[in-house]
Amino acid sequence: FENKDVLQTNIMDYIIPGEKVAFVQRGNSLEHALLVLTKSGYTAIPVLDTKYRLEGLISIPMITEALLGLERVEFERLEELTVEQVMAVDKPRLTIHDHFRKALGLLINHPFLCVTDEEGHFEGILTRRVILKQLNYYVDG
Amino acid sequence: FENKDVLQTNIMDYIIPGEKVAFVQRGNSLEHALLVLTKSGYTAIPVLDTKYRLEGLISIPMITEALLGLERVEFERLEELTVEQVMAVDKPRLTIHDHFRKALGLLINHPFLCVTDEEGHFEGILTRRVILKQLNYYVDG
Ligand SMILES: Nc1ncnc2c1ncn2[C@@H]1O[C@@H]2COP(=O)(O)O[C@H]3[C@@H](O)[C@H](n4cnc5c(N)ncnc54)O[C@@H]3COP(=O)(O)O[C@H]2[C@H]1O
Ligand SMILES: Nc1ncnc2c1ncn2[C@@H]1O[C@@H]2COP(=O)(O)O[C@H]3[C@@H](O)[C@H](n4cnc5c(N)ncnc54)O[C@@H]3COP(=O)(O)O[C@H]2[C@H]1O
Repeated sequence: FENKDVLQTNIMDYIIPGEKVAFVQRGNSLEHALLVLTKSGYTAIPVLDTKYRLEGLISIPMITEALLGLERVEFERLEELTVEQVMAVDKPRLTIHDHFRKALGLLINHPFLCVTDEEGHFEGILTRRVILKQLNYYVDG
Repeated sequence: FENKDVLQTNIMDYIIPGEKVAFVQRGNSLEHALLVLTKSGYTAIPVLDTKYRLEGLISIPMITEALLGLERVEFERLEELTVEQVMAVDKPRLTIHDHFRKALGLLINHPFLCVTDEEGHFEGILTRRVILKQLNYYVDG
């Protein structure tokens, strides 16, 4: 096992490409977003603009927390709110030139990272699953 | 970096102990479960019995998928269903004697693993975050 080698791996061979990534847009209602999340089976997905640039990400907890009333989650309010009112815009991202070393450090605290080109166009995502699989292969043969 | 060393690490120093883990019981309504999930901020948590033995786990996607109608997620049905009707009982688990080698292989496909003693009593959970942190330390110093 040569640790220097695995950390210098470029991320691009391991990302889930953009066309396979479920996403929503900032203007969508939370009802639409929750339907996309439910049908895709994922708990968090990227938010893209109409030109496929990355804007942020939205998760089911962000939605349910926004609807949390005094006694229950008020799902009847799903139609009233939009993605842009609850999405996160401050998550760290990777670019197409980054390597596993940077990805691994960030994946400690984030289940996936969005990858963009230099213009901010969305390229895909790098997930914890993919890096764990590679580390498992390198460390355990 | 000595890969043999890190994989032989016993998991017990790294688990989130049971008393810090959010959980629900099989007889709870999905409404109660979704409230616990929302307040804890987690997307999936263990299901324990009244003697704190591990029964399975429940996630937000399992709940929303159970409520998915033809056109929308039917949240009004949350009170009608219980945790035991949607929870997963077949997820792999670890015991207090296991090491990182086994945990790493399983965490490729599972965000966290429940840990039990030999009698099936819940001890805590081992998360992807914890193992990524350890691997990052060993591989990158
Ligand atoms: N349909 C499916 N088939 C097989 N396994 C599934 C699955 N859905 C979820 N999982 C498993 O559950 C983990 C957590 O999924 P979650 O949706 O919370 O968290 C996901 C989700 O937020 C996002 N993600 C992954 N693939 C995506 C995609 N194609 N489109 C949008 N977001 C995606 O990246 C996070 C981490 O993904 P990761 O693969 O590391 O980890 C996944 C994977 O191990
Ligand atoms: N309150 C918080 N503070 C800081 N970071 C937070 C957080 N809530 C979530 N995260 C971050 O988001 C990741 C995914 O959380 P999720 O709830 O989907 O997935 C979680 C959740 O299903 C479960 N889990 C973690 N801690 C738990 C706890 N104390 N009780 C019950 N379940 C827990 O294990 C999964 C993986 O956890 P992991 O730590 O690897 O990964 C966590 C962590 O990196």
